[in-house]
Amino acid sequence: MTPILAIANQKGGVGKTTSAVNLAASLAVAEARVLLVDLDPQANASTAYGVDKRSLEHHVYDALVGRRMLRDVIISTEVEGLDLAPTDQDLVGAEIELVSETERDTRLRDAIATIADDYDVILIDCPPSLGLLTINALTAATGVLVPLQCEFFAMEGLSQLLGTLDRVQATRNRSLNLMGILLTMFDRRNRLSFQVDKEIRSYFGPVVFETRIPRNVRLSESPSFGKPAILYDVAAAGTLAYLDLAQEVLGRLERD
Amino acid sequence: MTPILAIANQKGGVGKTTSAVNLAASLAVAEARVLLVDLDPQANASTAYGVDKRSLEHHVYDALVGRRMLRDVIISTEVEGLDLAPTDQDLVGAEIELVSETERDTRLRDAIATIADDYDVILIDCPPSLGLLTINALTAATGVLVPLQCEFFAMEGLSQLLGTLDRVQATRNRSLNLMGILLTMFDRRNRLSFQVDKEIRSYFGPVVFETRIPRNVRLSESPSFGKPAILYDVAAAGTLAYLDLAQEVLGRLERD
Ligand SMILES: Nc1ncnc2c1ncn2[C@@H]1O[C@H](COP(=O)(O)OP(=O)(O)OP(=O)(O)O)[C@@H](O)[C@H]1O
Ligand SMILES: Nc1ncnc2c1ncn2[C@@H]1O[C@H](COP(=O)(O)OP(=O)(O)OP(=O)(O)O)[C@@H](O)[C@H]1O
Ligand SMILES: [Mg+2]
Ligand SMILES: [Mg+2]
Repeated sequence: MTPILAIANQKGGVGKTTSAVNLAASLAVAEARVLLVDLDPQANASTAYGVDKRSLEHHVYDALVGRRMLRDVIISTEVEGLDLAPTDQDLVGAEIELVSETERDTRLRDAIATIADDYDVILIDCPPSLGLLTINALTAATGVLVPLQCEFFAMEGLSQLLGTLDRVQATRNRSLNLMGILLTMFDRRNRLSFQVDKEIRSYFGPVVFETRIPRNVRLSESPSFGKPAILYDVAAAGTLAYLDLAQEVLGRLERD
Repeated sequence: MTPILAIANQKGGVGKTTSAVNLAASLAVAEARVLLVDLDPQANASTAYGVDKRSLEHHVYDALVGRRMLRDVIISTEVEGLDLAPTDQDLVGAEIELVSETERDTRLRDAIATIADDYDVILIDCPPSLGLLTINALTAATGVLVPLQCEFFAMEGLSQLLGTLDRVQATRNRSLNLMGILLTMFDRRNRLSFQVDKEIRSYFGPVVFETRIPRNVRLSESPSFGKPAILYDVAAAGTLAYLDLAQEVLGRLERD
């Protein structure tokens, strides 16, 4: 069964897209066949791979509402071994359109099932909410990777997120597990970063990835060139951290 | 007519809550009678004022679904002249519960109308999405203040947000205007910050506030003490920037 990882956290701006984009590229560099699904109407993951949203004929929305097969939406990227299911802003409409439909929660799971065997790992970038799109991702996923910014508000939202994971696991997807919590934007100059690190590790233990993503401007510059960090600045601290994370993720996938 | 400002941007983590919380306090310090409405199910604005969500008997959700008058939900804060309409996580349910109701977009507008005369300014902290809660805020508002992080992804989302403002103005709320764009988390050490500043000001001109909010750790520490920055560290760069912003906002309100 191909592992499907939802990169999720309803708190905004914690590094979901940056993690999805750079982990996907790092896994592909480690020889895995990877698919990245952009499930956020902001379409930041699509932009990060240089996709011109106006030029897309079909995208994730068409696969969710059943107009297209997911296979017909998928495109290749500059990174060997990495495919992308891009999105555009129309995806905002899916939340309202699917609410009264049957099987509204399992649309993505069924769409991904048609192509899962073509890949070794599938990643899903989620929007900053616990609405229908994120519920679709959690219902389709085998595991959840939770990026956590080293900030006070980000910690506040964790219990709400973990409560939602429990509910989805109990009612829609028994095999869903918390694959790991990833500390992001860790800033050595900032006492708060060390406090969050200490508190989260003492509370969650080994669920927290050893890899910590440092605050690194190269990670926020690379999307403007339509490239993941590994193609923009291979020696940057942020790039190396995501390469380390890919190794840790592969280790956890083998263990499970 | 009491000015009602929606602090909105669907991009996550751009400083909506930090701006709502600290602008509200700064306006109150400038002798305005202020109400802050927390319309985000994350309830970060409520936390920033030390509200214990478990102790709330009623909150914004009750006023939106018509179970309570907004007046019965409002509490005072440590800041003289500033009241708060707090929320808790149940607000997540409002998006799903209201979708099939009549007048789902005007619930907040009608609730605020019952208490507007008690205040000189009303601020609404919005969640990171363009769903029903944000549409309610834009329908109730007289103006929108858009916090914009000095980052590439944040700029990307601006056209989507401005498109939504136009649609709400055309179909639900003719008097809605873009009160201003506020540059947040400006980091002097980071070239990207200067690029975003230059690009946004040349494109949007005087709509962009002269006040720029610097990246300042005191702004991210103060919520963990349940206080706005002005009660936590009155001389911090972030605190002073929001005091400047309050003066600029008052100037724009007088002009209109
Ligand atoms: N480690 C990092 N160092 C520096 N900047 C970062 C880092 N990670 C992310 N960023 C920047 O911070 C901002 C927020 O990150 P990102 O957009 O990935 O978060 P998100 O959780 O996907 O946001 P949203 O909730 O809007 O989907 C972006 O501008 C991004 O470029
Ligand atoms: N000027 C600043 N300097 C330093 N940190 C800041 C600044 N503004 C906000 N922050 C911190 O950045 C994070 C994001 O800010 P905030 O939560 O206010 O954004 P938001 O747009 O309300 O997020 P969401 O989309 O989740 O509602 C928070 O942890 C906050 O403390
Ligand atoms: Mg994102
Ligand atoms: Mg917020």
